[in-house]
Amino acid sequence: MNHIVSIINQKGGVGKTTSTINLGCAFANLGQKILIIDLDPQGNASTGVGIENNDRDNSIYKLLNERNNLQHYVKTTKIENLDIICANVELSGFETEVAEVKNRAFILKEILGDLKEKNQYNQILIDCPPSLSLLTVMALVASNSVIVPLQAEFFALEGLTQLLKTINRIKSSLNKRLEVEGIVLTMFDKRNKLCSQVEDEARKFFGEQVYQTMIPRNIRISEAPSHGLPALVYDKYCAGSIAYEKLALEIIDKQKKF
Amino acid sequence: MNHIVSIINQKGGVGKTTSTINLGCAFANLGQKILIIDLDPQGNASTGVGIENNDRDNSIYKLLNERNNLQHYVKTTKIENLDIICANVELSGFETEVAEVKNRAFILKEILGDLKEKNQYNQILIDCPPSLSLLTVMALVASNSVIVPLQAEFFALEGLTQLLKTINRIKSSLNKRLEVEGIVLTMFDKRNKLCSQVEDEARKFFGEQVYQTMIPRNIRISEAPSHGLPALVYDKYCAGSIAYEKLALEIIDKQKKF
Ligand SMILES: Nc1ncnc2c1ncn2[C@@H]1O[C@H](COP(=O)(O)OP(=O)(O)OP(=O)(O)O)[C@@H](O)[C@H]1O
Ligand SMILES: Nc1ncnc2c1ncn2[C@@H]1O[C@H](COP(=O)(O)OP(=O)(O)OP(=O)(O)O)[C@@H](O)[C@H]1O
Ligand SMILES: [Mg+2]
Ligand SMILES: [Mg+2]
Repeated sequence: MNHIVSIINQKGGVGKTTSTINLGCAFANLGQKILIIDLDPQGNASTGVGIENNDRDNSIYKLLNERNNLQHYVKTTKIENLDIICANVELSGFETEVAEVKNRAFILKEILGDLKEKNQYNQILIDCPPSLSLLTVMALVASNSVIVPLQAEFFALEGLTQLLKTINRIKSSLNKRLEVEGIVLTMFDKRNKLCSQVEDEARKFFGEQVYQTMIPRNIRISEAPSHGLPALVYDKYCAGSIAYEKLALEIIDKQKKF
Repeated sequence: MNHIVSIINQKGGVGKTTSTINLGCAFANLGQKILIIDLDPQGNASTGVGIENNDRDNSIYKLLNERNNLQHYVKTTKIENLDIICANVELSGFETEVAEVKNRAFILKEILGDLKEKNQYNQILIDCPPSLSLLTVMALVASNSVIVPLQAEFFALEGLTQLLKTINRIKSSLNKRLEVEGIVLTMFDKRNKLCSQVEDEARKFFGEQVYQTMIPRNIRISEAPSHGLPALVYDKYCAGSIAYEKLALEIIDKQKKF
């Protein structure tokens, strides 16, 4: 219970938010109780599950400051079994505001400790911003594991080694239990030879860590957020939704073996 | 001379680096002397102009610490008239390291002051990371203007209003001369109705600020970085290269009217 996973990659636009929303929805459809934590000041995950901008007063920013009373910040969504703690732009000031605070890297871990006794969620997914700053470090310290979306592009592949080094550094200094659950190829276009090259390189270097399931580039996925819905709700039978459902099953299968 | 432009958007993966490299190359081909400053710890702009990872000792991180001797950090590239100050992962520690330093937002502006007397470059393009943190604030304080790449997707459009608010905040508090030169639509796919919707919204809200020239989604653009070349060199006649050359002419034309 309460398996905490960070969806992370410092490279921008690789599908972190899209994976958090659609995996969250796929796990919820399988009967798991899921909490998404939006840890990006852009608030894209909150938008993607339909939380209006003017309905985000009880945001993760306020919770990180209050450090207590987590239930007050949890919102239900239109999707059964899927809750969220949303984010707004106030969060972008947090890092500077706590620069002097000792042990600031542990703030989120302490807050999520509250959940431990209650066994309320099967999984907690944290959508990280595109950087290796304090917000991301807090997520890594609070997590049991990470899932890394890897866009099938050259710049994204180049950044992966650096990311895994950072994760290992956090593991040895701040969070011994942290594991890399897996790497998922996103926006994969079979017709584009660059994508196949990235896939080959990723499987060569990272082997079993790369999931068999790949997420195809699929227009319906990028249309869904404008309707405030995960792709799995907006268009359940599109190639993107089917891929995320398959990925959810592969992840659960692999988690059982952990 | 020495017109300093930040290429900025806190949304990740919208084409900041791709636009910096290819606009830089297009301006250089038109006979302008151009300096690119890579201000992203990912170092993608440095990779995109062919600077190897092991050749980045004299990086922007060292220059920001030394605060002097800028010429020492400038590297020439394979492209005539195009120089770069490169970045490496050390840069990701900079923000925490200077958290106590007074007036840290002005560090880059002071360093670029050195160039003012020498009139060495027509334009200086700063490739910003996907965040509104100190590195981005330093770039905005040091710049005359900004160019905003806008990916033709819903999440990217949603973040634009917030970005323009931040730019205005910096303009009124730290840099009175800062202007928005323009907004350029990137990864535009005519067949995708979402792209046309984003274009319509952008032109409706931001009018003349949106350039007429749009950059099409074009596989050759995403292949070029793996060869360490701008698309304009890798494949001069592909749709992406032609679009960046047209955009460069439109920008210069508009700059004359400033
Ligand atoms: N498989 C896909 N097919 C088509 N479009 C996709 C796919 N996955 C994501 N997108 C679109 O690509 C853009 C980037 O995805 P997303 O915002 O999820 O990435 P991110 O890593 O969370 O970005 P950031 O670094 O800004 O947080 C979005 O507009 C999204 O709708
Ligand atoms: N017009 C285009 N057509 C096709 N691919 C593109 C285009 N522009 C950029 N790309 C690709 O999309 C990805 C994202 O672009 P890029 O890295 O330039 O964005 P960025 O905003 O600099 O990202 P970050 O937020 O991580 O700094 C890259 O892999 C790049 O090669
Ligand atoms: Mg995101
Ligand atoms: Mg970039």
